[in-house]
Amino acid sequence: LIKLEDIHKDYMLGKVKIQALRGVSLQINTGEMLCFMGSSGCGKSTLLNIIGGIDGATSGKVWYKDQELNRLNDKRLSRWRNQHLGFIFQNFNLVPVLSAYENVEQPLLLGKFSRNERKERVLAMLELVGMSEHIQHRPDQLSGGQRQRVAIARALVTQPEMVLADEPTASLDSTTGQQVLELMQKINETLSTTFVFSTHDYQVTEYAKRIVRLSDGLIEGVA
Amino acid sequence: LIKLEDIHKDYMLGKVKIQALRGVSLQINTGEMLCFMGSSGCGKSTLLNIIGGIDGATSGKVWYKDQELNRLNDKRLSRWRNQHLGFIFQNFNLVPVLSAYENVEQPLLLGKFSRNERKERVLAMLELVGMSEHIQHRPDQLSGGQRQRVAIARALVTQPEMVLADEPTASLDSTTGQQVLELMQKINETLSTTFVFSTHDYQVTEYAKRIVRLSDGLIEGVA
Ligand SMILES: Nc1ncnc2c1ncn2[C@@H]1O[C@H](COP(=O)(O)OP(=O)(O)OP(=O)(O)O)[C@@H](O)[C@H]1O
Ligand SMILES: Nc1ncnc2c1ncn2[C@@H]1O[C@H](COP(=O)(O)OP(=O)(O)OP(=O)(O)O)[C@@H](O)[C@H]1O
Ligand SMILES: [Mg+2]
Ligand SMILES: [Mg+2]
Repeated sequence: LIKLEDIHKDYMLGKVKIQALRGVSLQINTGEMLCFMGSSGCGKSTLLNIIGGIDGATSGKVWYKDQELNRLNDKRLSRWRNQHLGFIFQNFNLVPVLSAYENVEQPLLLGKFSRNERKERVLAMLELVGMSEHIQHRPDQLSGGQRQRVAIARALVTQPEMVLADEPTASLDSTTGQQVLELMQKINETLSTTFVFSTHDYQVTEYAKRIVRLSDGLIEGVA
Repeated sequence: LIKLEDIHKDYMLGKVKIQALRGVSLQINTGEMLCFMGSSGCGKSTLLNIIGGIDGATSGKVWYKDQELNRLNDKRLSRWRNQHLGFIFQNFNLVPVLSAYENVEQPLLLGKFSRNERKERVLAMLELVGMSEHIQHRPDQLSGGQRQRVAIARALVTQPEMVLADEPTASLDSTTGQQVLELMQKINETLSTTFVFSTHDYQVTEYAKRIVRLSDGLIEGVA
């Protein structure tokens, strides 16, 4: 589904160059549940952003099926993301002025869903992440873990082909975390959705069987 | 050091009343390392904000030594916080336009430190949390765990009497998390600093021996 060839990502900070990724090659197959692990600052979020076309690589190629992502212009890239991808950001990235309901509905507004279909999907997904009692809350009226669950619901509501989840359980207690992982596993089994996680939480590795360890911008080993 | 008497905290959401805390009484002694645990949405952050005078309770009293916090006006409350408290927020709350160095220096600017003293303390604290190579970075140029470590350094740099840490290891891998907890334990042993954590991470409970479980805005039991 996804193939990365020798990906490098540099950030310039004044005159200093930060090499966030220093040559990552990887293949991800349809229906896999895979997770990246590694210390804080090793490049997990950077790698997820490049797989999802949110950030461009400094060098190297990103293939989605037989399409090279780097060749798409911004407009086609964001349409590709809306049609194929669900993204759960490390800091959730919810729209502050919209309610939980409106935040989850947002990606559906770009697709071809009727108002009733949207309502059905949004309410069902908020129920599945345990947030039915908070649909009118805005992000600043929610706890950290509640915001994270709204971000998860938003990524899953379009039933995307692939979900990129950056530390999806970081703000959740282990029971709520397990509830969310069970939901993702079920979606993976019924819809063959591909999941790529980044995590520090060992509970995630009970669901994402393939672990890719990153260290200082390089893949350490594949378990 | 801190005494809470029958604390209630309600949030109004339109016509709906959310009871975040429903009668919490608690005493915290000088030099303790204590942590709140409980599911997402049970009231941990709300309780920490009330202990730290960041939020007011709807009813009930908060005592710091023999001073009732609710009686202080905003100006005296924020001066009390700057002189006695270090706060690590769940979403870090770093100032986006300032570098890591400037963010950590901020609380010292309100105190009586010379420029050299400030520089010494800021660099020492950033070194202790493993962030010496990122002092010029702004928050949007840092990884999630790197931002969290800058927030931790900022809370400790004034050597406060009490540190309130809301999920301080949520974005850290276990090695980096342990490094930070070791640092806090050392500060607790050398300076008798009181630490109050909220966490979902069992590693924290190896350091914060007293666990107070919250459930739906009430204390469940004291371990
Ligand atoms: N500003 C607000 N307005 C309305 N409701 C709020 C507000 N802040 C918090 N709440 C509600 O109060 C309850 C407790 O929130 P709190 O942030 O204290 O939970 P928490 O235990 O810290 O959860 P988490 O582990 O997810 O961070 C939640 O149900 C939340 O929706
Ligand atoms: N916009 C940026 N500008 C400069 N440097 C950056 C930028 N974004 C990330 N970096 C640097 O690139 C490196 C990798 O960052 P990344 O966010 O991918 O790490 P991570 O593995 O996700 O860490 P964490 O577990 O803390 O979230 C870090 O050292 C970080 O400082
Ligand atoms: Mg990250
Ligand atoms: Mg919280």
